[in-house]
Amino acid sequence: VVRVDHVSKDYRLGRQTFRALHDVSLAVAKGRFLAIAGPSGSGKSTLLNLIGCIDTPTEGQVYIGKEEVGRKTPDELADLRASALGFIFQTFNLLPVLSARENVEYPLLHRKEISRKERRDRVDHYLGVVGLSRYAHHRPNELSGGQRQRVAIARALAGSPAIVLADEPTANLDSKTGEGVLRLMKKINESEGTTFIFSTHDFRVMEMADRVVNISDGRLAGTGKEETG
Amino acid sequence: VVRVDHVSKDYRLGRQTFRALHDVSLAVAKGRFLAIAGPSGSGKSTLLNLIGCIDTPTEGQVYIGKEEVGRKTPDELADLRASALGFIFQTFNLLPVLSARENVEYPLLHRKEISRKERRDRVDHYLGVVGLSRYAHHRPNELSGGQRQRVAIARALAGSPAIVLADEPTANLDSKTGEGVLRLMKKINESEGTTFIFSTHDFRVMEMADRVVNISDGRLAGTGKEETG
Ligand SMILES: Nc1ncnc2c1ncn2[C@@H]1O[C@H](COP(=O)(O)OP(=O)(O)OP(=O)(O)O)[C@@H](O)[C@H]1O
Ligand SMILES: Nc1ncnc2c1ncn2[C@@H]1O[C@H](COP(=O)(O)OP(=O)(O)OP(=O)(O)O)[C@@H](O)[C@H]1O
Ligand SMILES: [Mg+2]
Ligand SMILES: [Mg+2]
Repeated sequence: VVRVDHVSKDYRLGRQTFRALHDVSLAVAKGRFLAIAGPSGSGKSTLLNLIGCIDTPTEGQVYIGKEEVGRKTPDELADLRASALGFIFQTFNLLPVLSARENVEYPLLHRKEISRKERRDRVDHYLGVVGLSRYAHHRPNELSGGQRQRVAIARALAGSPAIVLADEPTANLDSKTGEGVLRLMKKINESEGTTFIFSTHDFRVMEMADRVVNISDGRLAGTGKEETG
Repeated sequence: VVRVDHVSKDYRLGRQTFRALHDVSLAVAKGRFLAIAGPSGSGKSTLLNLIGCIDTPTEGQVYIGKEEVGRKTPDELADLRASALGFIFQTFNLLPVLSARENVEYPLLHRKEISRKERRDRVDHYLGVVGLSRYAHHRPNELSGGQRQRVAIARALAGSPAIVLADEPTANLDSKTGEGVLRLMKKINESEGTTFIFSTHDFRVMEMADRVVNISDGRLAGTGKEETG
């Protein structure tokens, strides 16, 4: 459902070039609970951003479903992201002027097939499962670090996307809260067939994952191909 | 060296009041490696901000050394923070227009007793010990999440403050990098007598700590008094 083909990503730094990813290939089967593990600075967020279509590779191609992302217009990309992808950012990226509830609701607003009542029920449900019902009206700067992270999680899950990209979703959570979030995601993965791709340092995520790939200095260890189980 | 006396902290939320800390008392001996542990939203960052003099309590007093912080003028507080405290924020709070090097150097600029050469040596040293020598010229948005966290750590340590307040300093770090940072802090604690106060979810911090206090729903478990060992 996701394929990354010989992808490299360079950044310009002054007059020099910094290669953050080098010839990365990865095939991810539908319904995977995949963990991308590696040291700080190894390229995990960069890779997730390429898969999530919020950045473009310097070389190589990214495919979501069978479609090559690089061939899409900005509008088509926006549609694809809105309909198929849920993103939990490492820095949360919540909208500061909106409450927790409004932040979770935001990506649902443009989906015409969801009625107003269903939208409210979904937002209530996901705020509840991450333990934030009582904080629904707090704005991001009125929330703790781990609470903001949970709003970002609820926001990504509430749209029931086919693919969830989670960049260190448990980093700011105590172990009990973090476990609750992971069990929720595992449950959604098993009951809905949602594909989860994590960037993580958390060994519990790696244990729950049905597949772990390792990245170091911008290069993937191993072939990146799907193996069975 | 730090004393918190019957401190409460309320936030105004619309027309309601939210009590984030309730009657918290804590005495911290000089040279402690103290961990404050508790669930997401329990009040750890709020307590650290009060100790770090970047917020004021609604009730109660905070003492740094023997001096009551609430009686100081804004200028005196700024001096106290600059000379005695190092703060590693949960959201890093780096200056976006400055490079990693310049961010680490920034709090040292106004200290007249440090020569230009010594300042540069200190910045080089601390960038090196957190593994960021090769990234000295990157700006925060050209760094990974864990790299930004390490810049924030280097910045707090480079001033050799008497008290370091570290709000989840390992949250965005892989286990190897995180261990390196903790060993560095433990070493500084043992050789310089620097007091460390952590807010953390990381069990390794709790294991390394010579004292752990637990907080839940804004209340400290236990008396908060110093016990021996
Ligand atoms: N805009 C940029 N310009 C230059 N270098 C960059 C830029 N963005 C990221 N980098 C570099 O690319 C590398 C990979 O960054 P990335 O954010 O993917 O790491 P990561 O594996 O997610 O790390 P962490 O675990 O710390 O979050 C890092 O070394 C970083 O310094
Ligand atoms: N400005 C504010 N207005 C209202 N409530 C607030 C405000 N700031 C924080 N809070 C609330 O105070 C409580 C404590 O927040 P704090 O940031 O201290 O938690 P924490 O223990 O650091 O959590 P985490 O582990 O998630 O970082 C939270 O429930 C939060 O929602
Ligand atoms: Mg990252
Ligand atoms: Mg906090």
